[in-house]
Amino acid sequence: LQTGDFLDRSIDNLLIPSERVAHVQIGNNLEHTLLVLTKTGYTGIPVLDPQYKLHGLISTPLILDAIMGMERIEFEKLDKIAVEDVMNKDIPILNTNDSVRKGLRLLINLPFVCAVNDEGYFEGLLTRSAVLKQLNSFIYK
Amino acid sequence: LQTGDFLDRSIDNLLIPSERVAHVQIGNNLEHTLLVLTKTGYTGIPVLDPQYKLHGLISTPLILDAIMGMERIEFEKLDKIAVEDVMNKDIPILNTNDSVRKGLRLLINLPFVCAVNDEGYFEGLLTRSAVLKQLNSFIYK
Ligand SMILES: Nc1ncnc2c1ncn2[C@@H]1O[C@@H]2COP(=O)(O)O[C@H]3[C@@H](O)[C@H](n4cnc5c(N)ncnc54)O[C@@H]3COP(=O)(O)O[C@H]2[C@H]1O
Ligand SMILES: Nc1ncnc2c1ncn2[C@@H]1O[C@@H]2COP(=O)(O)O[C@H]3[C@@H](O)[C@H](n4cnc5c(N)ncnc54)O[C@@H]3COP(=O)(O)O[C@H]2[C@H]1O
Repeated sequence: LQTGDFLDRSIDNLLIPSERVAHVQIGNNLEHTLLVLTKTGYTGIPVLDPQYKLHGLISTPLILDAIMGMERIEFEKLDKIAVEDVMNKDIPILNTNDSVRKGLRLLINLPFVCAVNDEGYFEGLLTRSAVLKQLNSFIYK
Repeated sequence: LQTGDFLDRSIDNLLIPSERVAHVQIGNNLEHTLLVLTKTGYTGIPVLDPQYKLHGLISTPLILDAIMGMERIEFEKLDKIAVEDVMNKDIPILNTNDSVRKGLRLLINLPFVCAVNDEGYFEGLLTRSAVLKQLNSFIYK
């Protein structure tokens, strides 16, 4: 059961590349963001700027919590709130050269982690399913 | 790296027990369901009946997709749609005696799997984080 080798490789081959990652741009409001989430079917996605610098993560729980009123969910507020005011900016990130071992540790508590290059530009996502799939294939040898 | 032993044990010790699992009851509408999801912060939960038989899974993507109109998300429809008309009924389930190995295979494609007992009653959830945590601890020996 030689997962050691696999765990010490870089996450690079496991990433969903940025061109296949759904995201929203800063400057958008929560209504636009919720539409993107609804159309893509994802529950959380990165928030980027036009240069593909990573600014944070936004999710349906964060959005719904932001418009939760005393008696009901206040959907009319969605187009009045900017995504950057609600997104989670306190997020761990990986470098594309980091090991799968390091990624696995972060994926215990997060469904996905963003990977950036040395210049800080968004390169892709490391997801739980990618790592679980690999672990599962090693276990079957 | 002896994960073999761990993988062949039952999932029982890894489950979130039913009393700690947020859920909705059949007979509720999507508005109530979305409130439960917002308050608990989860993106998907089981749908049960009063006897704790498992009926399906409901998630924010399923709800938002159900009220997605041609031009906007039609939030006013939430209290007019029953959760059983939108939930996913085609779901794999585990028995509490099933192995972690069997659970891991299902968790490649699903964030969590419901576990039932021999009578078909809901007993708990097997989540990706529970399995990743265990795998991670074995890798560090
Ligand atoms: N369109 C689809 N096709 C097939 N399976 C789908 C799917 N949408 C969701 N799933 C399944 O459901 C899991 C949870 O999705 P969720 O959107 O909550 O959570 C996702 C989402 O927040 C984010 N994510 C994944 N792929 C993405 C992408 N291409 N763009 C943006 N975000 C992505 O990473 C999280 C974890 O993804 P992971 O693959 O581990 O886990 C996914 C995957 O197993
Ligand atoms: N209140 C909280 N405290 C700490 N961490 C939290 C959290 N809420 C979410 N997370 C983290 O985010 C992951 C995705 O949560 P999500 O609600 O999309 O997806 C969850 C949710 O749909 C369901 N789930 C987990 N615990 C549940 C519970 N007690 N009741 C009902 N559903 C639960 O299983 C999925 C996978 O859970 P998993 O733990 O693998 O993965 C969780 C966990 O790592």
